[in-house]
Amino acid sequence: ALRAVGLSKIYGSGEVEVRALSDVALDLYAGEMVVLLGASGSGKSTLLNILGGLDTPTTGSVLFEGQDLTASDDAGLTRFRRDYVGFVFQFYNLIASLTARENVALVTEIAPDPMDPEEALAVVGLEERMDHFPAQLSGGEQQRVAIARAIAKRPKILLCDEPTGALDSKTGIIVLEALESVNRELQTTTAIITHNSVTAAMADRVIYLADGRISRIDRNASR
Amino acid sequence: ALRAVGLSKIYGSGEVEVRALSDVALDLYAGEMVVLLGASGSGKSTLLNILGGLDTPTTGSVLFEGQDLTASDDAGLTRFRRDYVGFVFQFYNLIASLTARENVALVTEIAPDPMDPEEALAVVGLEERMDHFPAQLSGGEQQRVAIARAIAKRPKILLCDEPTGALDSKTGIIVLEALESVNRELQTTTAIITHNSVTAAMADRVIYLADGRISRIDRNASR
Ligand SMILES: Nc1ncnc2c1ncn2[C@@H]1O[C@H](COP(=O)(O)OP(=O)(O)OP(=O)(O)O)[C@@H](O)[C@H]1O
Ligand SMILES: Nc1ncnc2c1ncn2[C@@H]1O[C@H](COP(=O)(O)OP(=O)(O)OP(=O)(O)O)[C@@H](O)[C@H]1O
Ligand SMILES: [Mg+2]
Ligand SMILES: [Mg+2]
Repeated sequence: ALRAVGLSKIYGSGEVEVRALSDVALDLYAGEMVVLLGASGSGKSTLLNILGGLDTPTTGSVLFEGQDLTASDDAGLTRFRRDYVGFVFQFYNLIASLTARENVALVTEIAPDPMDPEEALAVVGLEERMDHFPAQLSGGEQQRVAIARAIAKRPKILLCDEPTGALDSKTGIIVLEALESVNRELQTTTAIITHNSVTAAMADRVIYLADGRISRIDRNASR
Repeated sequence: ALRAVGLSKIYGSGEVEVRALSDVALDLYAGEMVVLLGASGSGKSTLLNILGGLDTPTTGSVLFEGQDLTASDDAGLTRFRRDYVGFVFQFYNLIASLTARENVALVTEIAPDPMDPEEALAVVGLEERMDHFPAQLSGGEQQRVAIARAIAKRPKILLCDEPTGALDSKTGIIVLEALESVNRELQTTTAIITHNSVTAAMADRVIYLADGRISRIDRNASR
């Protein structure tokens, strides 16, 4: 579904150059569940943002069903993200002036076949807090609103940047089960960045990043 | 060192009342390392913010070395936080317009016996990134700047809200070792909110919160 070829991402130049990604090639197959692991600063968020059309690589290309995203302009990338991608950000990126329900509805209103905002928020255990604003919610509750917002869209591609970082293990498992059922029932191509090894067990493949490169890929024999 | 008596925290009123804390009593002994565990939304951040003088309870008091913080005005709370407390926030709360080094220096400049900003950033593995701004740093790198900022102060009390949430396990262990050595060498009274069971093993006591109440306290026999 999504193919990355020869990706690099370089910030700055000269003495203060930071190579966030170097020569990354990756295929995400339709309906697959992939987990990205790697140390803090190894390039995970940078890779996920480029795959999701939120950032452009310095070199290389990203192909979505054969169409070259890197050759698209901003309007083309916006259409790609809006029509095909659900994204759970590492910092949640909720809109502070909208309630939990409104944050989800903002995304579902423009989707062709979404879940109800109420349904998506109930899946992540927030049915009692729908009309609260982000500032009135705990860290983990805000994270769950961000997850509800991404899955409510029923996207073709679901990219999650550390979706359980702020959650206790029990709540984290509820969220991972929600992501797994979206992947299974809708064949949503899913990539999850995590530090949580329980999540890695769910994946069809685990891709390890180190210093901006793919250092290892494990295939999960039991899936 | 820090004593909480009969704490409650209620948000809103009537139908939309949320009881974040109910009847919490807790002693933090001088030099102790305590871990706070509990589900998302159970009241951990609310309790830590009240203990650190960042928020006021609806009922109850917090005593620091016998002095009642809840009877202090804003200026009194600001002096308490500035003179005695290092705080690692769940959302890092770094100043975007300052580099990593400047974010740490802002706190150390007014402390009586601080570490050098460079030294504190080296302890958390960020010596190469001191002159970068938060927007140029990954999630886990920003979190580590927030930790360096708190420990550089060499505070009497160190309160950490999920200090390893955005870190891989290897980097997380480096940070936990830094917190443990501050606690051991400076006898800093330390409370850490975490979802990470490795951290719980470091504690003198583990305090479990559920629905705004303390549900259990374990004492670590091996410490
Ligand atoms: N301003 C507010 N208005 C209403 N409810 C609030 C407000 N701030 C916090 N709460 C609620 O109080 C409860 C406790 O919040 P708190 O942030 O302490 O939880 P937490 O244990 O830190 O959770 P997490 O692990 O998700 O960070 C939550 O249900 C939260 O939604
Ligand atoms: N705007 C920028 N300017 C300079 N360097 C940057 C910028 N954005 C990211 N970086 C660097 O690129 C590297 C990769 O960042 P990235 O956010 O992808 O890491 P990550 O694997 O997601 O880390 P974490 O697990 O801490 O979130 C990091 O060293 C980071 O500091
Ligand atoms: Mg990241
Ligand atoms: Mg919290």
